[in-house]
Amino acid sequence: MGKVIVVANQKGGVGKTTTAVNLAAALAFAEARVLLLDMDPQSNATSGLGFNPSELKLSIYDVIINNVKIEDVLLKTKIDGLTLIPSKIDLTAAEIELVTVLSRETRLKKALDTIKDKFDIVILDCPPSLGLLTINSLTASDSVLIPLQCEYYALEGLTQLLNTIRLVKDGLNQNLELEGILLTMYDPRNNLSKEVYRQVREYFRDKMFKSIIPRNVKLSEAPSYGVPIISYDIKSKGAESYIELAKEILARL
Amino acid sequence: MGKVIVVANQKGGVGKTTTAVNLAAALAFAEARVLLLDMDPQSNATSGLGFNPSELKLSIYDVIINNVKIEDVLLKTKIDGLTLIPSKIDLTAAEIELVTVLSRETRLKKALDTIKDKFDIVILDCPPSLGLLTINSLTASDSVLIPLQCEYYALEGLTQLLNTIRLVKDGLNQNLELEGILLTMYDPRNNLSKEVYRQVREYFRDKMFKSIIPRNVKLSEAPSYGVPIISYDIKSKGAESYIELAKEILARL
Ligand SMILES: Nc1ncnc2c1ncn2[C@@H]1O[C@H](COP(=O)(O)OP(=O)(O)OP(=O)(O)O)[C@@H](O)[C@H]1O
Ligand SMILES: Nc1ncnc2c1ncn2[C@@H]1O[C@H](COP(=O)(O)OP(=O)(O)OP(=O)(O)O)[C@@H](O)[C@H]1O
Ligand SMILES: [Mg+2]
Ligand SMILES: [Mg+2]
Repeated sequence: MGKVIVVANQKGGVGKTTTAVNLAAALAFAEARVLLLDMDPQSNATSGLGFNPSELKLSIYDVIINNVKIEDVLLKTKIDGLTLIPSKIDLTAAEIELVTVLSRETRLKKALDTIKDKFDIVILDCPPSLGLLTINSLTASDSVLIPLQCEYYALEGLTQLLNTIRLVKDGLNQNLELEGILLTMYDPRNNLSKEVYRQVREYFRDKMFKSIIPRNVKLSEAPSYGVPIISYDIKSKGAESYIELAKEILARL
Repeated sequence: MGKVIVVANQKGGVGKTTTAVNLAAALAFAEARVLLLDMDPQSNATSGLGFNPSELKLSIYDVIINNVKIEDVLLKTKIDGLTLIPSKIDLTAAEIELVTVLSRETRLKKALDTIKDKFDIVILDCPPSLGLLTINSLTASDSVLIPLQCEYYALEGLTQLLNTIRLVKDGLNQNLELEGILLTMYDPRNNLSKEVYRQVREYFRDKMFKSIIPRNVKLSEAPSYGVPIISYDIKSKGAESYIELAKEILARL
C-alpha cells in the first residue's frame, strides 16, 4: 500500500515536473489512486494541474513548518483518482527555516506516513537542488525515479546524485531504493542523445526504464493549459511514453 | 572598472551556465579582461571550460567559508583574457553553513570587491534556486542578466525572480539594476517560442536584449569537449548569437 516515489535530480530543467505530473496522471488514468506532492517552491506541478498557487490558502509549507494536518491540504484535481498537495512560494523560506528545527530531515516523512496508505502511489516533485526539501523528500520515500535529460551537463551530475541517495540511505532512510533512470527529451536525430543513451546503458543497464521520453513539443504546451498530456493530446508521442512508463511501474507493485 | 553581471534564474535548465560561459568567452575574444565566477555547486561552468572540479584543491567555497584570499583561487583558462574562479561540490554545504554566519549575504561581495577592478567585466553563474548562494551573488553584482527559456514554466517563474531582485535591491544592494532579459533556446518553428517572445516584448520591451539565442545543438555539444562555443564552432548560430550579445554589452560599458 502507498508506495512513495520521489522524482529527483539537482540538475535543472531535466523533466522532473513533466515526469511527476504526467506519470501521476497516467497512473490515475490506469485506475490507481494517486497522490502528487509538490515539494518545489516554483510550484510548477501545482500550476501544471491548473491551480494558481498564489490563490491557495494552505500548502505543504504549512504542514512542514506550521504543523497543519496533511489531510487539510489535499486538493481534488480534474483527473479522476489524482489528488494534489500543492506548494506555494513560501516554501522557499522552508529551506532556511528547517536548518535550525528539530528532526529537520524527517518532518515530511512523519506527516506523509499518516495518509500514504489511502493511496496506491504517492509521487513527489522536487526542486533542482540537494537542499533540505529534497532531503526531506528522499527520507519520506521508498524509491527514487531519476529523470535524465540526454545532455552532457545532465550526465555529469548523475554521480553526485547517486552519492547523495546513498548518504540518505545510510543515514536517514534504509529502505530507499533506486526505482530507475528515465531518459527524457530523447531525440534520435541528435548524436548527444544517442551518446547519453549508450553511456547509461553501459553503466546502469539494469536500472534503466524500458520507456524513453522523446522530445515532444506537446509536453511543453500542455502546462500552459493547466492539464497533463493525457488530457491535452492523448495520441501524442509524449502521452504514449508516459502511459508506457506508468505500465512499467504498475507491473512492479 | 570591473562591472559585475550576475546570470540568474531560479528556474532550472534555462541556459544560465551556457550564457555565463559563452558570454564570458565572447567578451574575452573581443579583448575585454573577463573573470567568470562559478557560484553553482554543480560546477558546470568549471567543467564547461575544461577543468575537473574534483581535482581542484581550492574553490569559491574556501573564499566564502574558510576566508582564503580570492587571488589564491584564480585559474587561467585556455581562452586569452578569460580567468575562472571555480566551484566544487563542497559549495552545496555553504547554503546551510552560511545560514548562521555573520553578514551571511555579503561575504562574496567583500571578497570580490578586492579584485574586481583588475577586470573589465565579472560574470557570475548561479544555481537554480533563490538561496543564499544566489542572494550573495545578487548582493555582489551591479546588474542581473536573466536568461529566459522560451517555455511556459520559465515564463511563470519570471515574476518571482523580479520580486526577489527588488527585495535584494531594497535591502542589500541599492545599485542592483536589471541588465536585461535574454531569450534562450528560441525556435522560430515553435508556437510556444513565438508566444513567449510576444509576451516578453509586450511587458518588458525596453529590458529585452536585441540578441536572441536560438536552439542550436552545437551549444550543447561544446561542454563535452570542455570548450566554449567560439572554440568549438565559431561559425555556428550559437557562437554568432553570443558574439552579438557580447557586442551589445560592451557598447553599454
Ligand atoms: N520530453 C519533453 N519534450 C519537450 N519538452 C519537454 C519535455 N520534458 C519537459 N519539457 C519542457 O522542458 C522544460 C523543463 O522541464 P521541467 O520543467 O519538467 O524540468 P524540471 O526538471 O522540473 O525543471 P526544474 O529543475 O526547474 O524543476 C519545461 O518547459 C517542459 O515543458
Ligand atoms: N541555445 C541552446 N540550444 C541548445 N541547447 C542548449 C542551449 N542553451 C543551453 N542548452 C543546453 O540545455 C541544457 C540546459 O542549459 P544550462 O545547463 O546552461 O542551463 P542552466 O540554467 O545553467 O541549468 P541549471 O539550472 O541546472 O544550472 C544544457 O544541456 C545545455 O547544453
Ligand atoms: Mg520542476
Ligand atoms: Mg547551470
